[in-house]
Formats: sequence, structure tokens, C-alpha cells
Amino acid sequence: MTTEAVLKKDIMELIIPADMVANVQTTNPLEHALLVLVKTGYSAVPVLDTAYRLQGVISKTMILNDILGIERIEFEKLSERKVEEVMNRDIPVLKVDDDFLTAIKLAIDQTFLCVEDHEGNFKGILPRSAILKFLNHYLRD
Amino acid sequence: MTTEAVLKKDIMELIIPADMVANVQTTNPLEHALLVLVKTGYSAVPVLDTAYRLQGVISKTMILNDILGIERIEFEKLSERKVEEVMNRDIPVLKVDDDFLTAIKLAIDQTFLCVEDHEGNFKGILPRSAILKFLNHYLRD
Ligand SMILES: Nc1ncnc2c1ncn2[C@@H]1O[C@@H]2COP(=O)(O)O[C@H]3[C@@H](O)[C@H](n4cnc5c(N)ncnc54)O[C@@H]3COP(=O)(O)O[C@H]2[C@H]1O
Ligand SMILES: Nc1ncnc2c1ncn2[C@@H]1O[C@@H]2COP(=O)(O)O[C@H]3[C@@H](O)[C@H](n4cnc5c(N)ncnc54)O[C@@H]3COP(=O)(O)O[C@H]2[C@H]1O
Repeated sequence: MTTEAVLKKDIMELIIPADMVANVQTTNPLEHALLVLVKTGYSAVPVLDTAYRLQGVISKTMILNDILGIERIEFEKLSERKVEEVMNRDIPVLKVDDDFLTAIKLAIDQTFLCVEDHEGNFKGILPRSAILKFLNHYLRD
Repeated sequence: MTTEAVLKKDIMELIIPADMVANVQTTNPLEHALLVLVKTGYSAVPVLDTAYRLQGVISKTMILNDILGIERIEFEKLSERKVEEVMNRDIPVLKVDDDFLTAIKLAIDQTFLCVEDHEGNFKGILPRSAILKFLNHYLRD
């Protein structure tokens, strides 16, 4: 595989499609998000709104930071707070026709990248493991 | 940069050296490990023994899995349990002279790789971001 072929790689061939991506909704209580993260084992998952549009990302780190008080773990916050109050809205988003080099560059600082089409529909995620698996394959040949 | 040059890259030029790596000890209570993970923001960190030798990795996911009971979050476990009872000992380890291709292959399934010398001394970690940053640089030219 030439370097050209790598740069022309279609990211849609590497993504985890939306129906295989664990996610939570903006209006869910924090407790629900923690349960999804613990049950799936994922550190972070996308947050969608009720119209299934991407709004941000929520992680175990964000939830723990929110409930850890000075004296003790304020776990009553888990039922009082909503995902939208704690999530990170400021995330880079890939479009379905972005090139592979754009994906690598953004993946330097993100453990996974959310992918949308040009109408703003959530199409899935591109995790770092998929990028590394493809690059390993390319460099081996 | 040719593909040859990438494959000959010295991983020691990319690692985070041991003195810059947040870590906990096998004998620490789980509460201490959670505090280190929350304060640093890291999902997981290496676990060293009292002789500073690598023993495994501990993560927020492992700690949360351990303290989440069926009915409630069993926070008292945080002070009762030790890191060594919860950590993952079964981790791949890079040697200082392993090649870059070995690192990429192992990084497909690990968010970071621990690096040791041939006497078993912990030298640091190679996070996925460092591998991606180098590959982005190589593909760009
Ligand atoms: N159930 C499982 N089976 C096999 N390997 C597993 C696994 N859970 C985690 N891993 C491994 O651990 C890495 C880090 O997972 P983490 O949950 O921190 O971070 C994950 C998670 O936050 C998110 N993610 C991955 N797959 C997801 C999915 N189906 N739905 C929602 N989020 C997902 O993307 C991040 C990066 O994923 P990536 O694959 O690069 O990297 C994953 C993968 O290599
Ligand atoms: N304080 C910070 N400043 C800037 N960016 C930050 C950051 N904390 C996290 N990130 C970003 O988020 C990614 C995932 O961090 P995470 O804590 O899940 O997963 C981290 C963490 O578990 C561990 N790690 C990284 N640096 C560490 C250090 N100095 N000491 C101990 N563990 C470290 O290696 C994993 C992969 O790190 P990687 O750099 O590939 O990927 C990092 C990095 O891109």
C-alpha cells in the first residue's frame, strides 16, 4: 500500500456505526450515564439529544469530578444532576467525507472521534484503535 | 521520511519518562488510587511495587466495577481494599529497544504501553497520542 492509498482511505470503512455505539441522552440523570459507562466498560461515550443529534461527550472522569466534594463523595448528585450539565460540548467532529489525515490529526487529542453526515446526522465513531489497526496493516506490508 | 525511517524510529524518543508518569503502589488503598486518577484526570495509570518495579495497571473502570454493588455504591470498599486486589497484572510491556512496529501493534488494544529496560526497571510509558503524533508527522511530509 502506497502512502497515497493510505491518505485516500475512506474513514467510513473504519468507523463503528451509530447502532453499535453506546450513547446517552442530554436529559438523562447522571446516574444513568454512570451505569451505561460502567456496564459497557467505556471511559466515555457520545451524548445525543432526543432527535438523535450529537451534542457532546460524557466520561467517567467528568462524572467523578462532578460528584467528588471536598469532604466526601456526594453521590446524591447522581440523581439530581443531568448529563447536559456535566458533558463536554466542545468536541471536534468528523464529516463522512473527511480524509484519513484529518482523522489522524484530530485523534492525537481525542480517544475517539464522532462522525456526522452533512445534514448533521450522527453516523458513528472512529476510535483510535481503528486508526492504529489500519496503520499497522499499512506499515507491515 | 521513508517507511524505513518510521520503522527504525527509537521508541525512547517518544515516551513519557518515568518521573513524569503518575503512578500508584500495589499496597495503596483503593481510595488513594481513585484520588490520583481524579486529580490527574487520567483514566488509568501504572502500578509499581515498593521497589519501583512495574506490577500492572489500575483504572477508574476497575475501581468503579469493584465498588458498585447491586443495591448501591459501596464506598466503604475504597478504604478497605488495596490496589493490588483490583489492578490488572496481565499487560503487555515494551522493552526499551523494541521497534516502532511492535509498539503500534500493541497500542491497537492498549491506551498506553509501559516500557522497561532489560533489568526490569520501569522507564516510562508510550501513550497512543505519541504514536499518532509521530505517524501524523510522517504521513504529512
Ligand atoms: N469492550 C471492549 N472490547 C475490546 N476492547 C475494548 C473494550 N473496551 C475498551 N477496549 C479497549 O480499550 C481502549 C480504551 O477504551 P476506553 O473505554 O477508554 O475508550 C473508548 C470508549 O470511550 C469509546 N468507544 C469505543 N467503542 C465504543 C462503542 N461501541 N460505543 C461507545 N463508545 C465506544 O472510544 C474509546 C476508544 O476506543 P478504542 O477502541 O480506541 O480503545 C479501546 C479498546 O482498545
Ligand atoms: N492532562 C492532560 N493533558 C492533555 N491531554 C490529556 C490529558 N489527559 C488526557 N489527555 C488526552 O486524553 C487522552 C486520553 O486520556 P486517558 O486519561 O483516558 O488515558 C491516558 C492515561 O490513562 C495514560 N497517561 C497519559 N499520560 C500519563 C501520565 N503522565 N501519567 C500516567 N498516565 C498517563 O495514558 C492514556 C493515553 O494517553 P494519551 O496521551 O494517548 O491520550 C490522552 C490525551 O490525548
